[in-house]
Amino acid sequence: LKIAEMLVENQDDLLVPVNQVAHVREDNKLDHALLVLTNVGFSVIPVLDNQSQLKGLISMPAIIRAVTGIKDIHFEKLNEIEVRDIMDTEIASLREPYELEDILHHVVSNAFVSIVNKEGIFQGIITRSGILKGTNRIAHE
Amino acid sequence: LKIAEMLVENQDDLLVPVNQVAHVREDNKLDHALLVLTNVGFSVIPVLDNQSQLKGLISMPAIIRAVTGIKDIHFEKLNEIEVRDIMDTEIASLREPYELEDILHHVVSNAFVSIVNKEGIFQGIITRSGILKGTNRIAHE
Ligand SMILES: Nc1ncnc2c1ncn2[C@@H]1O[C@@H]2COP(=O)(O)O[C@H]3[C@@H](O)[C@H](n4cnc5c(N)ncnc54)O[C@@H]3COP(=O)(O)O[C@H]2[C@H]1O
Ligand SMILES: Nc1ncnc2c1ncn2[C@@H]1O[C@@H]2COP(=O)(O)O[C@H]3[C@@H](O)[C@H](n4cnc5c(N)ncnc54)O[C@@H]3COP(=O)(O)O[C@H]2[C@H]1O
Repeated sequence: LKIAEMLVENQDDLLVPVNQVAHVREDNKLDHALLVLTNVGFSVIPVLDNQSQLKGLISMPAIIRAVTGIKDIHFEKLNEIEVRDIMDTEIASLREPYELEDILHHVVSNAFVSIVNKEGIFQGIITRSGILKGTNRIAHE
Repeated sequence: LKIAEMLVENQDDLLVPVNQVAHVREDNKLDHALLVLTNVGFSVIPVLDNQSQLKGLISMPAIIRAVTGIKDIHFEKLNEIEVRDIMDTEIASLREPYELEDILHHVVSNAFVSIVNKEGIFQGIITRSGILKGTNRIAHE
């Protein structure tokens, strides 16, 4: 896909590596996950297991919904439920080696794409910002 | 900016009109805002005043931070604080008539751009999805 490759420069810089990606563990409780999301400010972050495999995605609306009853939000239940019970398991992800074309396809409907290696170990994410920064530089020439 | 105009087809379809945009009023209390955000699932939404002027942006992390103390989250305080007290007033917005070039500039660092008319009345938003859908169609030809 020549246009795509022309549009996005510096493909090596695209990956936000795992050590820069905010994430939680699937066995964390929701109060911990809520605190992480509140502190980092990202709306959706990956969920990993204890072997660094990608298991799901967690967001604040999902957490609040999990403790919302008919009349009230039951915040005291946050330390009773684990992330794995409510995480979204439908993840936009690609296994290495990936094509830029697949990234572009995913970011049309997903704010970021998760990257795993051949063994399924989480490597990092590629974000819409990363793609748009590369594209905008070309568009301004 | 010829490349930009070539890249994004159907510019008339880009605007998500005001009646399709989830928003809250600046005099709403935080418990109402939290409920709206939980129900619609969007991470950040516009805040309007009673004359439909754009006043700010509200997100869940901002709401949770506003009631988080040293040791605990004080959820009971949600009905004591108004949206206007904590909303983000730094808004990526454009006044009509706007150039596509300005939209492209904004979406590099903002997930959406808010559009207001000459009188400052909120008209709707343009999202990264909208831009990327138009771009991807071209890139696949
Ligand atoms: N702390 C910050 N500093 C500067 N700009 C910020 C920011 N937090 C958010 N933004 C801006 O808001 C966009 C949407 O962020 P959101 O958290 O909803 O959605 C994010 C989040 O769900 C995820 N993400 C990005 N970076 C992450 C990281 N380091 N760790 C975990 N998740 C990340 O990827 C999505 C898309 O990110 P993208 O950069 O394309 O788009 C970001 C970026 O343009
Ligand atoms: N209900 C849903 N159905 C389908 N896809 C969904 C969805 N909710 C979120 N997404 C996907 O996740 C992206 C990030 O959504 P977020 O709510 O963080 O960030 C959103 C949200 O802050 C705002 N936004 C979008 N549509 C909105 C609306 N109708 N009302 C209020 N805010 C909206 O613009 C940002 C960027 O939106 P964008 O569409 O580019 O990107 C969306 C879209 O690709």
